[in-house]
Amino acid sequence: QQPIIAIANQKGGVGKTTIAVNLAAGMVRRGRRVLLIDLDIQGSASAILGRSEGEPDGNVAKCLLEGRPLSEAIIPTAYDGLDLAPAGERMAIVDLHLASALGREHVLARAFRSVAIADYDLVLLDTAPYLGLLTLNAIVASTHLLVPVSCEYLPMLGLKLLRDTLGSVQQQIGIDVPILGYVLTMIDRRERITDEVEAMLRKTFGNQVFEHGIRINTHHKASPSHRQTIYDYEPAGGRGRADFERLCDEVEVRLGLS
Amino acid sequence: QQPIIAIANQKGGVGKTTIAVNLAAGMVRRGRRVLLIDLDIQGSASAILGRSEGEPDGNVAKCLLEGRPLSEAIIPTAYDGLDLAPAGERMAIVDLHLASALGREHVLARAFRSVAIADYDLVLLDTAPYLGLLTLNAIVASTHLLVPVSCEYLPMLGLKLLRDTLGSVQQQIGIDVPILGYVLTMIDRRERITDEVEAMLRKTFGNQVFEHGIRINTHHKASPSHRQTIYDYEPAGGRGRADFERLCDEVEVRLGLS
Ligand SMILES: Nc1ncnc2c1ncn2[C@@H]1O[C@H](COP(=O)(O)OP(=O)(O)OP(=O)(O)O)[C@@H](O)[C@H]1O
Ligand SMILES: Nc1ncnc2c1ncn2[C@@H]1O[C@H](COP(=O)(O)OP(=O)(O)OP(=O)(O)O)[C@@H](O)[C@H]1O
Ligand SMILES: [Mg+2]
Ligand SMILES: [Mg+2]
Repeated sequence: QQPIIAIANQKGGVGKTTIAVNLAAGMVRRGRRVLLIDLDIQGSASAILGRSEGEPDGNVAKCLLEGRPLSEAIIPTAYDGLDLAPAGERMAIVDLHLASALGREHVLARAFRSVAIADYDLVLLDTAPYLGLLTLNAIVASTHLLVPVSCEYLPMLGLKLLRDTLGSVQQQIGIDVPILGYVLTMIDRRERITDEVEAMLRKTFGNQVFEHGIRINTHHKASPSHRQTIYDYEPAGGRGRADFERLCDEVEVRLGLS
Repeated sequence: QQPIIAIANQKGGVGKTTIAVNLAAGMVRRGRRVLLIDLDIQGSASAILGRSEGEPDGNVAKCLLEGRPLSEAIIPTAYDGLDLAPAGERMAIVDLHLASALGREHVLARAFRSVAIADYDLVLLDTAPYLGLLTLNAIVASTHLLVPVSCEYLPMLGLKLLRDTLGSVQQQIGIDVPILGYVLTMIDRRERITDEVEAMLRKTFGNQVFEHGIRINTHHKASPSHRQTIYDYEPAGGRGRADFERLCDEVEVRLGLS
């Protein structure tokens, strides 16, 4: 089975979507076929990579609400080898809808068993900043978790809640999803809090913290408005591209991919 | 009735908690009695203003789950005149619990009718980055909405979803909560995207956009780790304090308070 990585942290604005989109682009540039599934009601990843006009016929919300195969939600993107399953506007009611489903934490995992995702080397799940049923479904359906943490105090605090939730998923549902690692984001060495947070993180989680992170970079703020990944927005040799090349390297090592 | 302001934007990390905590502190310094209610499962506001050791006996989750009066959740803070209703660890299950309540969008509004909040001049609600039932309850229970928007592209996109949700609340529940205004946050004039986002926002929402916003400021990243508001963390004359003084001025004008 291919790796299915859920990019999750219920703290808002830590860089989940930025990592999901650019990691996907980096892996595609290495010749891998990647599927990015947008499970956030905001549809940030869909806004960057999806079609600019109108809602696509198929989307994740429609498949989950109407029990349709996930393959109907998958569309190509401007990047060869990178496909997207966009969120869909009705995503806001999916959580409530899942609440009454049988085996409600496994709805997404069941949808994955269909042929839809077999063709991909890697599947990435972008999740909402909320540990509701849909994000729990993403955790249960994934093989690994990647946890972005921005170099600030409040995001650090949120990690306890995430770990407690993973503990309940293990105890009550019997699924133990390994953490691929914690990735530091918005690293700004001019600020003392960056070094403090990094030191705390490495002390608490040891080598579960990725060696390299993503530096603060205005290109990451601007590239989404051009519907581009960092690889298209920045010229060769840019800092953002370098950060994501290193991230791809380390993800490959941790997954045991060559 | 006193103003009840819900600080809401389902986009994560735009500065909701930072505004909730420091606006509360600024208003208390003007002699107003303020209650801050933490409705975010992350409990960021509770982490800054609440007791450092252990979970308080009463909290919002407990009151909503067990039907207890909200007054049991209210605790004093280190700031005279500022009380807090902390979130509570069981907040994560409140959304699912609300799903089966009668009049489920009005549970919080009903809890407010008890004597608990009558003693305050101003009530602030910090909400989660998610438009689930609890945040809908906050919107329905409030008299005004304050919407922080950080100067980036993806947060701008999220505004459409928020306005669509407010439209549904009006049509389906019959409650029309006025927007007190949109507040620009993390303003960094060195970045071109700041001017672009501000121009787009003012063009779209006109004078619903506050004249002054909150500038990017490392003190806002650090003050939460010291469990302090910006007024304690920064010396007199600091930029953060100046920004919140102007914000308090403009909130008072828009509420018609003298
Ligand atoms: N390294 C970076 N440097 C500067 N800005 C960044 C960086 N990474 C992300 N951003 C910007 O910060 C904002 C938050 O990032 P992003 O939307 O990826 O976070 P998120 O965790 O997906 O948010 P949400 O919790 O709302 O889903 C975005 O506007 C993004 O463009
Ligand atoms: N003006 C600012 N300058 C610099 N950093 C800021 C500013 N305002 C907030 N921050 C920092 O940015 C991060 C996000 O802010 P905050 O937690 O207040 O946002 P939020 O919208 O409440 O997030 P969530 O969606 O997770 O509830 C925090 O670490 C905070 O300390
Ligand atoms: Mg996101
Ligand atoms: Mg918050």
